[in-house]
Amino acid sequence: IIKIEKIHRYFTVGEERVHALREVSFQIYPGEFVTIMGTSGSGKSTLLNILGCLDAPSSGEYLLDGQSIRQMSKDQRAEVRSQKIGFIFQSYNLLPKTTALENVELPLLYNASVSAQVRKSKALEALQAVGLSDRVFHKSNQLSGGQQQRVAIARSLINNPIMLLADEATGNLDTRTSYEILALFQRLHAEGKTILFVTHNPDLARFSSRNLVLRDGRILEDSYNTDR
Amino acid sequence: IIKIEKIHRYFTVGEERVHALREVSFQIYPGEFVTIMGTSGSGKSTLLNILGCLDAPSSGEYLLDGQSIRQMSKDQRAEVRSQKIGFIFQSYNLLPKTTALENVELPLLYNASVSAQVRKSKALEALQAVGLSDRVFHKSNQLSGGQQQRVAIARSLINNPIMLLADEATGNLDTRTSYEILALFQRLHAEGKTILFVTHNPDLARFSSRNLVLRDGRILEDSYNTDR
Ligand SMILES: Nc1ncnc2c1ncn2[C@@H]1O[C@H](COP(=O)(O)OP(=O)(O)OP(=O)(O)O)[C@@H](O)[C@H]1O
Ligand SMILES: Nc1ncnc2c1ncn2[C@@H]1O[C@H](COP(=O)(O)OP(=O)(O)OP(=O)(O)O)[C@@H](O)[C@H]1O
Ligand SMILES: [Mg+2]
Ligand SMILES: [Mg+2]
Repeated sequence: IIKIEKIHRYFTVGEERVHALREVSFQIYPGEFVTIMGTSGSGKSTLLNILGCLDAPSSGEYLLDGQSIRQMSKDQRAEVRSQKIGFIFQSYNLLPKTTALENVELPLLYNASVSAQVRKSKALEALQAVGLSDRVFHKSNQLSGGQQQRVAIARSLINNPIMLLADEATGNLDTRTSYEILALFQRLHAEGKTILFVTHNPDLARFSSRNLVLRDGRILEDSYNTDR
Repeated sequence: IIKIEKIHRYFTVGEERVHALREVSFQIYPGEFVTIMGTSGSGKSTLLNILGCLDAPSSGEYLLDGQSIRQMSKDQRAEVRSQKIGFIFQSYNLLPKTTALENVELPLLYNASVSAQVRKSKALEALQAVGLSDRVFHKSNQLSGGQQQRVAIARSLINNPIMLLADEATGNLDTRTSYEILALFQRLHAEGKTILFVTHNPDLARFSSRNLVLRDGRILEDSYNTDR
């Protein structure tokens, strides 16, 4: 489903070039559950942003479902994102003065094929799945850090994407809530979704079928969990 | 150094009252290293905001160094904060289009007793202590999540506070970087600072002299680590 080849991504800061990703190549097959780990600054978010069509590589090829993302227009990329990809940002990116319910409904707001009633019930369902049924009318600034993180998770599920990209989706959750979220992801995986899960928690990495480790913008390790 | 008695804190959302803290009472002695744990939404950030003089309780007393915070004016509270408390926010609160260096210098910007040169060298020292010497001129949006978290940590140290309040200061850091930050906190503790460290990571809780556990706004557990 994903094929990336020799992806480079650098940023320019003043006179310096920061190489966030250096010749990264791999393939992800439909239905895989892949955890991505690596030290702070190793390139995980940069990689996920490229895979999520939110950022373009400096060079290299990205094929999603056989389609070249590089050759797409900005509008085509936005369409791919809204139809195929659910993204959970490391910093959530919730709308500030907006309720949890409205934040979760957002991806379906301009979808003409979904009525307001269906949109609302899907959003309530997603909020229940992350344990926030009693917080639906709280605005983003009236939620705890972990509750905000879970709103971001619920929002990523609402348009029923085939692929979920999660950038540290449990970084602000206690152990028990983290495992509840992991169990949710395992259910989604069992339903056939492809999941890429960036995490700093090595315990969570045991639950995936495959582990990628980044270091200084390169793939240090790409291994399959043989007991899964 | 800290004495809180029967602290209540509720928020009003629509017609509902959310009891974030319910009759919380404890004392913290100078030089203690206390970890605070609890499930998402249990009241940890609310408690830390009150202890950091950023929020006032709905009722109850808070004495810091023998002074009643409730009876202080807004200006007096701001003075206590800038002189005695270093705060690391769960969502960092960095200035967006501003470099790491400028963000760390901020608490000393209006301190007439510190020259621009001393301020800059202190900021560079703090950034080195968190491993970001090579990122000082990056703006906040040019940093990874864990790098932003570490800028927030460096900023909290620069005015040499006697008390550090850290709200999930390692939530976005990989294991090795987390332990580097923990070692930094242990050095600061050895220098005599009082540290309150909210964390979701039970492994880190072993490094403190005392553990508080919150649940539904109450203290569930208050225990001393006998092997430390
Ligand atoms: N401004 C607010 N208005 C209304 N409710 C609030 C507000 N701030 C916090 N709450 C509620 O108070 C409770 C405690 O919030 P708090 O942020 O202290 O939790 P926490 O323990 O820090 O959680 P986390 O581990 O997820 O960061 C939560 O249930 C939250 O929804
Ligand atoms: N917009 C940008 N401009 C300049 N440098 C950047 C930019 N975004 C990221 N970087 C740099 O690229 C490197 C990789 O960043 P990235 O956010 O991908 O790391 P990460 O692996 O997600 O880290 P973390 O675990 O801390 O979130 C970092 O060293 C960072 O400083
Ligand atoms: Mg990141
Ligand atoms: Mg919190």
